[in-house]
Parts: sequence; C-alpha cells; structure tokens
Amino acid sequence: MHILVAGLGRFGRNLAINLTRLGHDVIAIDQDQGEVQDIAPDIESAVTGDATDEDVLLEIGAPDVQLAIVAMAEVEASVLITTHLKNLKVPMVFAKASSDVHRTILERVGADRVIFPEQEMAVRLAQSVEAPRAMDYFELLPHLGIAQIPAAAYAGRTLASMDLRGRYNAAVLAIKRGNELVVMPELTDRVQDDDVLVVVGRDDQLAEIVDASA
Amino acid sequence: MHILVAGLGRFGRNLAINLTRLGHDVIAIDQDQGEVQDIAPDIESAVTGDATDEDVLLEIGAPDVQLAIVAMAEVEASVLITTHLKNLKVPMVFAKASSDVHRTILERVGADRVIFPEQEMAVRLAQSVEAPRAMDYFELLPHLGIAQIPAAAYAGRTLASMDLRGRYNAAVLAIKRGNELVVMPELTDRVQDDDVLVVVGRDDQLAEIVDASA
Ligand SMILES: Nc1ncnc2c1ncn2[C@@H]1O[C@H](COP(=O)(O)OP(=O)(O)OP(=O)(O)O)[C@@H](O)[C@H]1O
Ligand SMILES: Nc1ncnc2c1ncn2[C@@H]1O[C@H](COP(=O)(O)OP(=O)(O)OP(=O)(O)O)[C@@H](O)[C@H]1O
Repeated sequence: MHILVAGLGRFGRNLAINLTRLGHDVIAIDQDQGEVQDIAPDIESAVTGDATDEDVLLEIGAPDVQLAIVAMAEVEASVLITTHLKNLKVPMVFAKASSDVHRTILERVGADRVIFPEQEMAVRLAQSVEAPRAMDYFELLPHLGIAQIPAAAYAGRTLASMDLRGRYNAAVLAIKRGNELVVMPELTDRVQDDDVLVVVGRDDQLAEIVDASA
Repeated sequence: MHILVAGLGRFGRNLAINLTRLGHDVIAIDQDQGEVQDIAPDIESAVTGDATDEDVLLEIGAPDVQLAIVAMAEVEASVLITTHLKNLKVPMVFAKASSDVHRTILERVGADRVIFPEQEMAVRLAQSVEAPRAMDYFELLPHLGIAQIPAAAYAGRTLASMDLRGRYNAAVLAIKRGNELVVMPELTDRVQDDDVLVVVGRDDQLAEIVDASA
C-alpha cells in the first residue's frame, strides 16, 4: 500500500520502518530535518515540512495514499492534520493519541482508528503481570481472551486429565509444539514438556492456570 | 502483588492505574509533584522524590516489593534506578526503553524484561495494516497467528459452506457475538451479521480472507 506517516517520534519512526519491511511504500513527513535525514535511507521517501499545511500535504501526494497515520502527541497539530487528510479523501486515517481526551477529539474529527501506544502497552503489560508466566495475552472481550501458557507442569498428561474446562472454564484451542501448531487438539492428546498451550478463558481464570502450573 | 512504579509519564501512569484495577498494591514515585498529586487518589500510594537516590528507594520500601517497573525515557536515570533495584534484591525489575541501544543497556544491567511501548505498538499496528480490516492479530509463531475478522460478508452462511479450511487452510477457533464467545463452533453454525470470527492461520492467508470479505 501507499502509506503516509506524519511525525517521526519513536512511534512514527518505528511504524514507518516496519511498514516498509512488510513491503509497503511509505512516505514520511516531519518538520525536524534531522529526523527526516536519519530515516530517509530506510523508507520510500522522507520529506521535511509542516504537515498542518494543506498545501504541503497536497505537494507530497497525500490524496493518493490509501492510509495515513498521524503520529504526534500534540493535540492541535494531530487534530488539524487528521482533519485535512479526511478532507483530502484519504480512505483510512489512523492517529496517535497522547491522552483519553485527545482520543475522543480524534474520533470526533473522523480518525478511522486511534492508537494510544503508551496506554495500550501499559494495559497489556498489566494483564501479563497478572499471569506472570503467560507468554502473551490477546483480548477478545473485556476480561475474556487467549493466553499462551507453557505446559511443562502438565508434561505427559492428556488434555482430558487436565480438565481445564471443568476446573477453569477454559478451552485449549491449539498446542504450539516447536515450530508446529496443533489446532483444536483431541482430548486424548498428551502434552509434551516444551509445549505451549493456546488457551481461551476469563483473564483471572487464565492467571490461575498459570499460577497453578508454576 | 506489591509493585513499585518509578516514573509517571504516559506509560508509567497508565501502568500504575491498570495494575491497581487488577487488584495489586502499587506505590509510585516521580520527581514531579503535580504528577504525584494527580495519581494519588487512584493508587495505593504516590511519593514525590528522586528515584535515582538509593536512600529514597529504601525509604519508600523498594526492597519489599515483588515487582518494580522503571518507566522513564532518559537512559541514565532508568539504568541507574534499575541497577539500584537489582542490588536491593527486588525479585523482578522491568524497565521501559526509548531506543534499541537503551534496551541493550537495560538488559546488560539485569532488567528482567524490557518494554519499548512505541516500538512494540508500531510493530503490532504495522502487522494489522497488512490485514487491514482484521481487528487485531496475535502472533503464535513466525507468520502464523490468530486474527479477529469481521464476518459481515458471510452473514447467513454456515461455517461449512465458507470452507475456510479448504480455501485458506485456516480454522475458526471461536465466534465473538456481541458480548458472548462461542468457542470451537460447529461447522453447521450460521454466521450472523455482527459476528467477529477468531481465526487461526498463516498471516498472508488471514490477510486474503479479510480482502476477500471486503
Ligand atoms: N506540524 C508538524 N509537521 C510535521 N511534523 C511535526 C509537526 N508537529 C510535530 N511534528 C513532529 O512530530 C514528531 C513527534 O512529535 P511528538 O514529540 O509530539 O511525539 P511523541 O508522540 O511524543 O513521540 P513518541 O512517539 O516518541 O512518543 C516530532 O519529530 C516532530 O518534529
Ligand atoms: N530521577 C527521577 N526520579 C523520579 N522521577 C523521575 C526521574 N527522572 C524522571 N522522572 C519522571 O519520569 C517520568 C517520565 O519521564 P520521561 O519524560 O522520560 O518519560 P517518557 O518515557 O517520555 O514518558 P511517556 O511514557 O509519556 O512516553 C516524568 O514524569 C519524570 O518526572
């Protein structure tokens, strides 16, 4: 895709680089020439300029991109740029928020998606602390999600004997075994020492499974 | 758990609040009195002070916490505080990094886990852009993971007729329907307009499912 990233702070810069690695054509704009020069070799193109200026956005081809991401903490600039990009009919505009109020304003001016990296990572980290040895947690609904749980404590046992359903109202969706994934395993399957269980359930129940297997 | 959070920037503040919501006793320290006063009602206790001062850390009870999280962008302060906390035998010390170099240094001085929120959210967002209408992607193995995919294009059809297994080598692990989760649905189940499918498969195949259902 053709993607515009406005703002090369830590989030914007890492985003521009990762999107490029995934094969997208990324053009970035920042008013800081040093930031622009640093990233220029690593992405499609990087331009120095004021992204709140609609003429500048036209010059760099903003109307032709399929996705724009506005990555600045400052509310006024990010709201202005988001508004300009929606007026220029950019199909998808994502914007970074630096507070809950900022998030609300961005939603009101039409941001298709709002990201608050520091808050979202804080929530994810807080949830993984709850289940300290769970390798990762993916929320599906408030308090309900999927965790990756090392299975060593259950090595040799069948899923039926572990009875996660009966004890924790949790279901094993898959077993990660080395570089393989066994999807929707049979209850008669036996767990191996290095397996990681991909389990769905309430987050507090998942935390109990992790604690019980410690 | 008893948890210490050092630094009340956006990440530290959101972390302290979310850990408290999950039932932990959180003490926070920041040198900015305004930040400390703002958060004080919402957590166990908040203290104004210089966290690089080992005496201050002793005074606030750092040796008695089970987990400490150092949440500052400035390399020198975060490395100093991490080192003090490890010397004080705090069992788990996590630290926030603001660059890859910062991450390396924190690992060298013994941080048990390093988090770089802006980079990690940028990577996640870049991956979810790859499958643009997927609501979220959870990696299990390189190129293999779980995505949440809106099912509106399939409304009224059975899972069997959609044949995601035959066409995309993907499996529907669950259906998110309003506030409910239907885990390991039957092939005869019919998809409803607002359903979100929780699907496991290769990331490029998941992206194809999303594009095909556009
Ligand atoms: N009007 C503007 N036009 C172009 N670039 C801008 C404009 N305003 C700010 N920037 C750039 O946006 C970038 C990010 O700014 P800011 O400091 O607000 O980000 P941040 O959200 O704190 O960053 P981080 O992602 O590191 O947390 C800076 O490099 C800055 O030069
Ligand atoms: N030596 C110290 N002792 C206590 N608090 C400190 C010390 N040094 C910095 N802080 C506090 O740490 C907090 C975070 O600082 P900093 O600006 O480095 O964070 P940041 O990582 O950019 O924040 P964000 O999470 O918003 O991205 C600030 O509130 C600051 O007052």
